[in-house]
Amino acid sequence: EHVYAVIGLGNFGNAVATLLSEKGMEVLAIDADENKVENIVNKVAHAVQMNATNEQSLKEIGMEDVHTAIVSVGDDIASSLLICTYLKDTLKIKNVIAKATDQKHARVLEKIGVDKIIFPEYESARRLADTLISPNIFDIIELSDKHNIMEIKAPSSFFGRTLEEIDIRKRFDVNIIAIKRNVPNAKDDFENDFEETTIISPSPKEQIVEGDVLIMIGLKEHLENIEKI
Amino acid sequence: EHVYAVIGLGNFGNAVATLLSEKGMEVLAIDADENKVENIVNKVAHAVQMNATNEQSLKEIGMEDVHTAIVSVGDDIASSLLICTYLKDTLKIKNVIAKATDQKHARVLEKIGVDKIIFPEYESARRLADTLISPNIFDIIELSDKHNIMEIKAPSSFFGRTLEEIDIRKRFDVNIIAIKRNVPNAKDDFENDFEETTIISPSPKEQIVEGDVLIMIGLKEHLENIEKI
Ligand SMILES: Nc1ncnc2c1ncn2[C@@H]1O[C@H](COP(=O)(O)OP(=O)(O)OP(=O)(O)O)[C@@H](O)[C@H]1O
Ligand SMILES: Nc1ncnc2c1ncn2[C@@H]1O[C@H](COP(=O)(O)OP(=O)(O)OP(=O)(O)O)[C@@H](O)[C@H]1O
Repeated sequence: EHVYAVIGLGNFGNAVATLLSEKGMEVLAIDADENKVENIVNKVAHAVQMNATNEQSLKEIGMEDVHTAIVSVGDDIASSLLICTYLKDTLKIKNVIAKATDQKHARVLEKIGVDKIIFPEYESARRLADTLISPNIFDIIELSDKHNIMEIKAPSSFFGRTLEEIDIRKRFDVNIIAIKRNVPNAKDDFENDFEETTIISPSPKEQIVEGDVLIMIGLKEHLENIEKI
Repeated sequence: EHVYAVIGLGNFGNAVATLLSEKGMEVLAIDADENKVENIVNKVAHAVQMNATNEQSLKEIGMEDVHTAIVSVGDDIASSLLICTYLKDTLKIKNVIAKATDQKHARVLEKIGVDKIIFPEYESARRLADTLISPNIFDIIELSDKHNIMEIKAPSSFFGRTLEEIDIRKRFDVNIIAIKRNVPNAKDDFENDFEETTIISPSPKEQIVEGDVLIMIGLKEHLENIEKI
């Protein structure tokens, strides 16, 4: 039976502790701030107020039985390093996951052997910046170092043509894995309601309609070419 | 020429302002804390220290010429509402994007007409919690209300069989859009180095190898069935 420890109950830590508990996991939530502990005490199995840089206290609350620890204690890099080092080296916790505030923080966490590093603000800032710069791109999701999944508005030169005719794969070496399209709702005429539907693995005979959003997968540089049409 | 205003230079705001500037965009970065302003002054076109709830000051620094404003001023919901309302209603800024700390914050931002709401911590907490609960699932990306893209370790019953034989689409009604696989690097025998490659749109003849990670697209409930094999 895995016990999950969440150290640091900022927006990220609080959400992780709550979501894991909602799914029936046993969570030990820890924070130095008693207000944060108070707010979560009814939502998790165990909630403890303490300073997590105190090695003795960590041992006393049963940290050694924890299988996975998530550390998100804010901008104080020194604290997060101290806590992660102790969890990994002394308490030998199998899976230590840390939230990093920036690249420099992430590098040091890597050096001390943290198993997984998460950058929520930086990653979503990157996604937002990419979509602001290219207004036809609705989303970019990184699949690997070289490949992305991109959601992009269908260019006007595609309207009314079938996927077969456009032959995206041949021209751009990317694949359309889905199309998001607004279709009118079958309601009475006063309600001009549209509903978004997603067509997964569209057939080659599928005709592109103005307003379609194409979801494509391929090498990053190939996907960028479509944006230039 | 679009001017982007970034109000609030926490981890998220700072990253957005810096990334947009790196791509050549004109950015007006604003924060009440002069240290934050000092740290960014050489990276953006304009950096101003001010309290953004001060309507008069916002006008004086040219906020009316801004096309897109990104507001991320932290946990004080009242401040973020005040700032967003003024940007949207009084200054008539076309595109106002706000970072929300939680669902309650997001609902109020929606009511006042903010164009886009971002939840970096909640969204990545959700992705982490989902992958912790199901250890064979490496990632879950939401494509729409009903569909996900899921990265999942290939179950042992697939090893050595071709995609055609497994017939994922028929059995589970999901599509494999890519396979991530570790292949040995062609180096001298002392270096047992592996390199991750991504096979996009694998052919039906592709044989699954132990360790393969399948990237699939489909309805959320159908994808969850694969995890149960
Ligand atoms: N040594 C420590 N021991 C226990 N809790 C700590 C310690 N240091 C900081 N904390 C707690 O960690 C939490 C960090 O939250 P904060 O909002 O500052 O940062 P964050 O988690 O990186 O940001 P976000 O809110 O975006 O998730 C605070 O609730 C704070 O009380
Ligand atoms: N009224 C205001 N006017 C200008 N700046 C403000 C105002 N209120 C808060 N700020 C600034 O907004 C920033 C908010 O950063 P903080 O780290 O608290 O939250 P956040 O941006 O939600 O979190 P994250 O660091 O996760 O992005 C601070 O730098 C603060 O000085």
